[in-house]
Amino acid sequence: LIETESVTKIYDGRGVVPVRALNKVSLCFEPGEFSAIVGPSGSGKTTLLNVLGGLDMPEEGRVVVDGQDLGRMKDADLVEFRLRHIGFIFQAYNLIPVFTARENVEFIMLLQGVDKEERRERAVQLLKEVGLGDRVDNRPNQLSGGQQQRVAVARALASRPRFVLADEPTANLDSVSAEALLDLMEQMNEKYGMTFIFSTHDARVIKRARRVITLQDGQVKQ
Amino acid sequence: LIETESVTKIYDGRGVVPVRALNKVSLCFEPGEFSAIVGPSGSGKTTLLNVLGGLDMPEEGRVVVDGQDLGRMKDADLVEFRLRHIGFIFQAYNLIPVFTARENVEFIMLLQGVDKEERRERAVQLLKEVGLGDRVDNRPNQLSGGQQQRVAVARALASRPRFVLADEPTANLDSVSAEALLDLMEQMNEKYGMTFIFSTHDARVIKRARRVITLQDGQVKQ
Ligand SMILES: Nc1ncnc2c1ncn2[C@@H]1O[C@H](COP(=O)(O)OP(=O)(O)OP(=O)(O)O)[C@@H](O)[C@H]1O
Ligand SMILES: Nc1ncnc2c1ncn2[C@@H]1O[C@H](COP(=O)(O)OP(=O)(O)OP(=O)(O)O)[C@@H](O)[C@H]1O
Ligand SMILES: [Mg+2]
Ligand SMILES: [Mg+2]
Repeated sequence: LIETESVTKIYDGRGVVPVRALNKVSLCFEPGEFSAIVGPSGSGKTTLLNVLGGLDMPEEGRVVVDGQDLGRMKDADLVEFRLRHIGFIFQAYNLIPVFTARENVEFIMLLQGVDKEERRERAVQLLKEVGLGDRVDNRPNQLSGGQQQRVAVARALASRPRFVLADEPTANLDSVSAEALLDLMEQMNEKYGMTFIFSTHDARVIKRARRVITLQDGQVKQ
Repeated sequence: LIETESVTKIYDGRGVVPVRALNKVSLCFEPGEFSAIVGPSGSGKTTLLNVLGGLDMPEEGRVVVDGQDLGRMKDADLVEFRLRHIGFIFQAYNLIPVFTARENVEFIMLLQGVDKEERRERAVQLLKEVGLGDRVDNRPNQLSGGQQQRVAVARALASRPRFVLADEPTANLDSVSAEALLDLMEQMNEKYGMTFIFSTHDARVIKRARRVITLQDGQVKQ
């Protein structure tokens, strides 16, 4: 279960007008959901995902994941919790430039203590599934935009987290690649019960989502 | 006139299999075109745009822009030529992190020697047109993904180049923002005769293109 209880997030920079990125957002997600958060550019989708994943703390309200209030956890426990339970696909990918595609995908499993053979097999398997089986030894700057995006997807899925927070995972993909990715995610949702929460503008993703949540100016539109 | 004559681009990294990103590509674009290059992720779209804009040199063949063979120009002349004539919207935006949105948009005009008042007016005007009129003093890390993308678009258009090479300019935009951007580009195409060459997966862009060129595995599919 993931819940946000009346969450408000305000960005207050020096010399610029404060931005209310989320305004009293209350949502709950059940185990095994396959849901899309949609809304205009700037409406708060990335901020919502960041708050759900404990990457950002709200100014008001709280976020509860599996009974744990993320705002009350010690830093070290929050890091451990994210490592064990949450897979994140970033809008800008955030790949490690000095690692190859395979090393990027293995990295989280390494931190989780997964054994070496198992890590390598899973990484190569997932990279094959996203169509990059022949590019595993390339670094990010040797890959196209959409290829980098697929490495970011493989990395989040390889650690088999309980919750996947996917920020625009298909933005740079052609339809064939996007549909293949969605097939893979649906399979993992069914086979492992992984909960998928997408932030997206992509009609192809929205079409597959079992539930669609609309954000506008930081608020949920019912 | 922009032409590629039997252009081949090969990436030859250490320890990895060479990749033929473009294979004998011959294309020509007339002044005032509004054309889209489409194709699967990894098919060579970004590479083609980089070669058209003189950001990357082919291993075989040549690129001729307005009668100038880009491969035979001295570095300093090529830099000047790009500054004067080519506007580039990068797939990963490449905004300057320490500059505000307005400063990012003004930067190219500054290099071109446009006067201070004129630069500021054009920058603010263009940022308004892409829906960021109230965010001109924010830096990129204070903006959403789609907002950063729109700053990158405004920057390329503000200098009113003769050719705009736009690499997936709508990937992170909702439909309202994407359509508004396409309206703006169509207006500049008609009003100033600017040539637009898009690399895209986006059906909304393809729908508006007057010509569509398909790439697959680095080759043009006729
Ligand atoms: N520096 C490099 N070293 C090795 N291969 C590269 C390099 N840069 C690009 N490539 C490869 O060249 C091919 C074409 O890349 P390009 O970026 O042009 O594709 P694209 O059509 O823009 O893809 P996308 O839609 O994913 O952005 C890809 O297979 C890519 O991995
Ligand atoms: N560090 C920050 N400082 C100020 N404002 C910020 C900051 N980070 C985000 N914002 C603002 O918060 C609002 C919501 O941002 P968010 O990234 O969640 O939008 P989004 O829905 O993901 O947009 P997109 O579809 O363009 O990715 C935007 O107006 C954005 O500019
Ligand atoms: Mg976002
Ligand atoms: Mg590309």
